[in-house]
Amino acid sequence: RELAFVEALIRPSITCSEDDTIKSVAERIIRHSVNHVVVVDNRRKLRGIVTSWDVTKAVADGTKKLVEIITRKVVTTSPDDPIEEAARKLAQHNISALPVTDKNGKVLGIVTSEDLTKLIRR
Amino acid sequence: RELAFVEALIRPSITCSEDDTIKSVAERIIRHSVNHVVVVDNRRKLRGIVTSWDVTKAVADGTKKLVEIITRKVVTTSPDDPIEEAARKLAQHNISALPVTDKNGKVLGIVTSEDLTKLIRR
Ligand SMILES: C[S@@+](CC[C@H](N)C(=O)[O-])C[C@H]1O[C@@H](n2cnc3c(N)ncnc32)[C@H](O)[C@@H]1O
Ligand SMILES: C[S@@+](CC[C@H](N)C(=O)[O-])C[C@H]1O[C@@H](n2cnc3c(N)ncnc32)[C@H](O)[C@@H]1O
Repeated sequence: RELAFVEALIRPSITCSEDDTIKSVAERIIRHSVNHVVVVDNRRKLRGIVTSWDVTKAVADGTKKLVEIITRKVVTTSPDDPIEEAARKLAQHNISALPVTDKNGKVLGIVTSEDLTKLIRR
Repeated sequence: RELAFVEALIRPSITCSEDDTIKSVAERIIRHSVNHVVVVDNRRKLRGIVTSWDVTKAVADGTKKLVEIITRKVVTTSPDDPIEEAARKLAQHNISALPVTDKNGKVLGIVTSEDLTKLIRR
């Protein structure tokens, strides 16, 4: 496998804002058939991430507000990261997606463990 | 990478039964920090799969009963499947985990796209 970079795998990220509801984020997860929603401000700056796992935690705990389930310390990657580095970050933090950001913290897209799995070919 | 088989990657699967509640399955997903729960009968035969995505769908739709969100037609793999074959199945069906079953349909464990991503090393 010649060395590939995250840039080759970036897909558009489904986003939401902090003042959305848990139900509206859940609807977006289902409508787009994804597991990860990146929380951004009105200038598309990264504010956090919320996933189907977090929505499930809200069901387990009876949490009602989106801001209570948003993960704030987000592990990210950049377009010029080698694929192996993105895979290492996912494994190290036991997570399944990395928002791709530019040097100013703007969200460019996302890369998931499902996207990386597609590289495993005969 | 020499050819590896699913057997090398199997991890124990979190399971539930059909008469569990959505809330109790959500609690199990959070307690074990996983996204997939395999539905089995009392002899550990495969009955379906429920994921954090399905719990999120229940939130989106207002569904109250576990049996309404269980996926019945489950894509599975076997211990002697080559890793590339498991990766192909995940990509083909847009899913992120495969229950591993024996020839009698007994659940031996599970393999996820997160486990496969760990194979992508420098
Ligand atoms: C620790 S993982 C455990 C379950 C499973 N490994 C998964 O990725 O869904 C679940 C948590 O990871 C968080 N998470 C997902 N992607 C993340 C990222 N790139 N950076 C930080 N946290 C992230 C989610 O918000 C959620 O609270
Ligand atoms: C089609 S995927 C779409 C979202 C994302 N790709 C994921 O895997 O979570 C979500 C659905 O796949 C189902 N699913 C997960 N693993 C499965 C498997 N091995 N066989 C059949 N369906 C599965 C879940 O029950 C859920 O209804």
